[in-house]
Amino acid sequence: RAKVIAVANQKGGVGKTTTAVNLSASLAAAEKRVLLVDADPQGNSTSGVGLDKDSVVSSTYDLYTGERTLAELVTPTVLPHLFIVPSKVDLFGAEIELASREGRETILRRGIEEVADSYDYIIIDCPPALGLLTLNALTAAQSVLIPVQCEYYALEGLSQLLHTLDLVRASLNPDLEVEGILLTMHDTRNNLSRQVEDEIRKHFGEKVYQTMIPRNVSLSEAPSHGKPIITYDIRSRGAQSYLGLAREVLGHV
Amino acid sequence: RAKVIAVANQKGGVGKTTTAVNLSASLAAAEKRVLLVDADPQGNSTSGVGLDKDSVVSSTYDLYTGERTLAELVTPTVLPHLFIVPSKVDLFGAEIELASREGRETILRRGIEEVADSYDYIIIDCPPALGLLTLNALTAAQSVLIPVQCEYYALEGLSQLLHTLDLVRASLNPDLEVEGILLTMHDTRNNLSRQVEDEIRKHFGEKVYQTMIPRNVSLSEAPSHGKPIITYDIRSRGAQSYLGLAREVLGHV
Ligand SMILES: Nc1ncnc2c1ncn2[C@@H]1O[C@H](COP(=O)(O)OP(=O)(O)OP(=O)(O)O)[C@@H](O)[C@H]1O
Ligand SMILES: Nc1ncnc2c1ncn2[C@@H]1O[C@H](COP(=O)(O)OP(=O)(O)OP(=O)(O)O)[C@@H](O)[C@H]1O
Ligand SMILES: [Mg+2]
Ligand SMILES: [Mg+2]
Repeated sequence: RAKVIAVANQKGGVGKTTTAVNLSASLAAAEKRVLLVDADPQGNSTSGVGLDKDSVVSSTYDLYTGERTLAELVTPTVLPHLFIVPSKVDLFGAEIELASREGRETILRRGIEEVADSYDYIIIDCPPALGLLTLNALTAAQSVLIPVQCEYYALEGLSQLLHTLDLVRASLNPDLEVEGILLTMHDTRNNLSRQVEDEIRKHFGEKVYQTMIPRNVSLSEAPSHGKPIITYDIRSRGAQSYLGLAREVLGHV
Repeated sequence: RAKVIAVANQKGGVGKTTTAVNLSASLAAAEKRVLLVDADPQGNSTSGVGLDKDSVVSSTYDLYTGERTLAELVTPTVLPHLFIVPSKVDLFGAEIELASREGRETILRRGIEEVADSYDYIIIDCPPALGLLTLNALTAAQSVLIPVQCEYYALEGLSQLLHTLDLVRASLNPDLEVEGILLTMHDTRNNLSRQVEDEIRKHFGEKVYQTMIPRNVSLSEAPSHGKPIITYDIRSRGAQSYLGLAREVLGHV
C-alpha cells in the first residue's frame, strides 16, 4: 500500500512544488510507482511535469465537487512510473464552495484510499496556506515533508505549522508524523543560510534530512521546459540533491 | 486623503512583504505619513518592522471580529511617520469564521475609511492566496502593486491574478487599478530573469516600474534584525532600489 506524504508549509515560495515534483520524479526513476497529487490551485506541479494546464479537462477540483473519482483523474506523465492528478484554476473556488459541506476535510483522504494499492508513493503538493485544501492533504497523509527555505521569514513560520499539525492530530488524523524537514535554497557562502541551518538542526535533530537543496539555477529553469530536474539536467547540483533526498526517503520506511 | 495600495500576488515568496515593508519605510523617509496594514496571518510585515509578534495584543484579527476599530489597532514603529496595524496567528482562523457573515468582504474597507484622512499612504501586505483576506484588501484598495519574481512559476500565475482583479472590479470595487508591476529578485546574469523581464515589459509596457529589485542578500538579512532595509543598510543595492521605487510611486499621483 502507498506511503502518502504531504509536502506542506504555509510560507510561500519555500520550494514545496520544486520538492514535490523532483522527489516524485526521483522516486519514479528508482522504479517506484508514484502518484503526484497537485492540491494547489496555482497548478505549478501540473506544469512542472510538462502538462499544459489549458488542456487539462478534469482536475482535483472535480474530486471536491464529486464529479470525478480520484482514479478517473490520474494522468500519465512522460516519465514511466510517474502519474499526476492535475490541478487548474477552478480549484481556487473550492474552499468557499465547500465551507459548509459535511465531511469537507476528508474528501481527499477518501479519494486516495481508493487508489492507494496501485502506488508505492503518493506525494501531495500543497498551496501556501492553512485552509481547507491543505487540511485535506494533512488529513489524507501519513506524514508531512516540510521544505524550509534558509531565510528568516521561513524560520518564523515553522512553529505555526507545527502547531497546526498538532491540531490536525487532535481531530482528523491522529497518526500524522513529520516525514522530515528539508532545508532548501541553501547557500554555504551566506551567513543567514548557515544560521538557519544551525537553528533548525539544533531544534529538530534527526528529523532534518542530511540532504540540503542548494540554490541552483537549473532548478528554476527546469519548470519553464516542463521537466523535472533529472530529465532537464541530471548533472546539476539540483538534480543530485533531489536524488539524494529520494535515497533518504526510501531508506525511511 | 490617503492613497490605499494593496501589495498582492497569490504566488508565494515573490517579495510581497519585502516590498510592503520597504516601500512603506521609504515613503515614510520622504516624510509621508504611512500606515502599513499586515493582512497576512503569517505576520511577516509585523516582525519586518521590528514588532515582537508574541507581545502583540490586538491585531487585524480583532478588526474582523468587531472587537476593535482600525484606529485602535494603529501602532507606532521606530521610524517616524511609519505606523502599522499588526497581525498575529489568530488571523488564520478568520477566513473560516467569517465564511457566512454579511458584508464579510468590506470589513477592511470600512475600517480603513475611518482613518484615511490621517495618512498619505496606506499599504496592505496580502497573504499568498485569493481568499477572503486578500479579497478584503482588494476591496479596500484604490490600486494594486503586483510584485513578480523573475521566475517561471511567478509568470504563470499572473494571468490568474489579473482575472481575479476583473472579478473584483465587476462586483466589489469598480475603480480598482493596477498601481504597477514590480520585478523582484532580478539577476542580470541569469537568462531566465532577463526572459521574464522581456515578457512582462512586452505585455504590460508602462505598467511595469522602471525600478527592478535585484536579488540582494541585505534584503533577506534585514528582517532578522527587525529593520527595513533603509535602516539596516542604506548603501545596499536593495535599499537603493526600494528608494527608487518610492520615487516612482510618489511620481504617479
Ligand atoms: N533550490 C532552488 N534553487 C533555485 N531556485 C529554486 C530552488 N527551489 C525552488 N526554486 C525556485 O524558487 C521559486 C519558488 O519555489 P516553488 O515554487 O517550488 O515554491 P513553493 O513553496 O511551491 O511556492 P508556493 O508557496 O507559491 O506554492 C520557484 O520559481 C522555483 O523555481
Ligand atoms: N530582492 C530580494 N533579494 C533577496 N532576497 C529577497 C528579496 N526579496 C525578498 N527576499 C527574501 O525572499 C523571501 C521571500 O520574500 P517575501 O517573504 O517578502 O515574499 P512574500 O511574497 O511576502 O512571501 P509570502 O507569499 O509567504 O507572503 C524572504 O525570505 C525575503 O527575505
Ligand atoms: Mg507551490
Ligand atoms: Mg509575505
